[in-house]
Amino acid sequence: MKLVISIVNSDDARGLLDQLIGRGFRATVISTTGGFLREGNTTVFIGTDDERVDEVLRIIRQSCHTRVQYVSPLPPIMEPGELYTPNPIEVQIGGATVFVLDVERFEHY
Amino acid sequence: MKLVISIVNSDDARGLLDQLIGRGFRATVISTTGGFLREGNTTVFIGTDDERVDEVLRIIRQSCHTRVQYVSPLPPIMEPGELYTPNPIEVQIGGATVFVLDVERFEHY
Amino acid sequence: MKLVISIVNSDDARGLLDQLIGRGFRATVISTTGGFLREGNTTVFIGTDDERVDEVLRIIRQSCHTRVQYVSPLPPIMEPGELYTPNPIEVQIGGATVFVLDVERFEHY
Ligand SMILES: Nc1ncnc2c1ncn2[C@@H]1O[C@@H]2COP(=O)(O)O[C@H]3[C@@H](O)[C@H](n4cnc5c(N)ncnc54)O[C@@H]3COP(=O)(O)O[C@H]2[C@H]1O
Ligand SMILES: Nc1ncnc2c1ncn2[C@@H]1O[C@@H]2COP(=O)(O)O[C@H]3[C@@H](O)[C@H](n4cnc5c(N)ncnc54)O[C@@H]3COP(=O)(O)O[C@H]2[C@H]1O
Ligand SMILES: Nc1ncnc2c1ncn2[C@@H]1O[C@@H]2COP(=O)(O)O[C@H]3[C@@H](O)[C@H](n4cnc5c(N)ncnc54)O[C@@H]3COP(=O)(O)O[C@H]2[C@H]1O
Repeated sequence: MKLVISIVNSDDARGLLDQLIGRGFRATVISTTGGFLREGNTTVFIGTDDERVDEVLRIIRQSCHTRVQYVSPLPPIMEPGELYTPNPIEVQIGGATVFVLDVERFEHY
Repeated sequence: MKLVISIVNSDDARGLLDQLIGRGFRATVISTTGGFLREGNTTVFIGTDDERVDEVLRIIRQSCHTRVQYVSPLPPIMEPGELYTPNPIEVQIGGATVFVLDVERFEHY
Repeated sequence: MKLVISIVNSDDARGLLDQLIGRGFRATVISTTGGFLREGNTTVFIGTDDERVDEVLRIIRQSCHTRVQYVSPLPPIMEPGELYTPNPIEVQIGGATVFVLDVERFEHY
């Protein structure tokens, strides 16, 4: 048994879940926040048999789309009178970041 | 050290926590959502010594009760004038779904 | 690859994230609740290379400060006319509780 933990863009979460559930996978969904952009995203936990992990990863890869987002960096601490003109930086947001962890024991009561 | 991750019905969470805390276990609680029913449930993280895992599992099994829930499937996309009469489906919701993961290193600062 | 799961006081979360992000670490943040105090706290997931785990732990230890909190125990069930004068108990809240888990497979799509 493996636990697949996937952090995805919230816009992709619904489509991802439809695909996973449609193929009989079970999933638990958490509303999370990205440490860098401080924006909401979605973390999905999928516990599945070892032999179905590749299929879960394929579904995630196909359901989640990389995108570019523009971010204004936070202004630095400034002296009075100083001007600050931020240059937006381009950040590539991955379709998904996925961790596969081994499950030592699985119980369903 | 093991990390026990248990997904339970939110109605059972308070009783489960009372039992765990009463026996000296520590727990962290997350409000989560089921991928299938899209309803709120509760995920509990319990880090504990290897020798206390069986006790944690017993407490979870005893605190969480299977139940049957009736779900109306989502209506399909329909043409104008079509009628849709959903037949509720019976879904058995487990008392708990539990993953036990090995913890390589534990620190408490 | 390791997954560092750190439960910290919400007051320390912002400073912790600034330190982690400033050094190029990636993090995902979850609003969680302590099982004992039933108060909000913050859980941070940091996936990182094996060789950078010590640095992550050092950052967590330095960013998170132990503190003492006073808690009024819940009143017991009482007979009419009984008086209850709670003695606040002192609870030491750790700077951080950290679990390091092995990641069998990591993918970034
Ligand atoms: N310290 C840093 N310095 C410079 N750029 C940084 C950075 N941290 C993140 N970024 C960039 O900003 C994007 C959004 O990161 P955020 O932390 O908001 O949101 C992240 C985070 O919530 C999660 N994530 C990614 N890698 C992670 C990891 N190793 N551990 C925990 N969470 C991770 O997935 C979301 C998307 O990450 P992704 O890598 O695709 O995309 C990242 C990356 O392109
Ligand atoms: N392997 C796993 N990985 C991650 N999380 C897991 C999991 N197994 C269970 N869970 C979590 O536990 C909740 C209860 O699952 P249970 O299997 O008892 O009860 C399930 C099951 O009887 C049924 N179900 C779930 N997924 C299904 C699917 N793909 N096809 C058919 N029935 C499904 O609906 C009930 C409620 O499911 P829901 O997703 O709303 O809520 C699930 C989900 O949040
Ligand atoms: N092994 C573990 N597994 C999962 N999560 C863990 C954990 N150890 C700590 N945590 C998380 O970290 C928070 C702070 O725990 P700490 O042990 O520093 O500080 C704790 C500890 O001093 C005390 N405490 C917790 N559980 C207790 C219990 N069963 N009996 C007596 N004191 C307890 O109350 C403080 C606040 O606890 P709270 O549960 O509200 O919040 C906890 C919990 O959310």
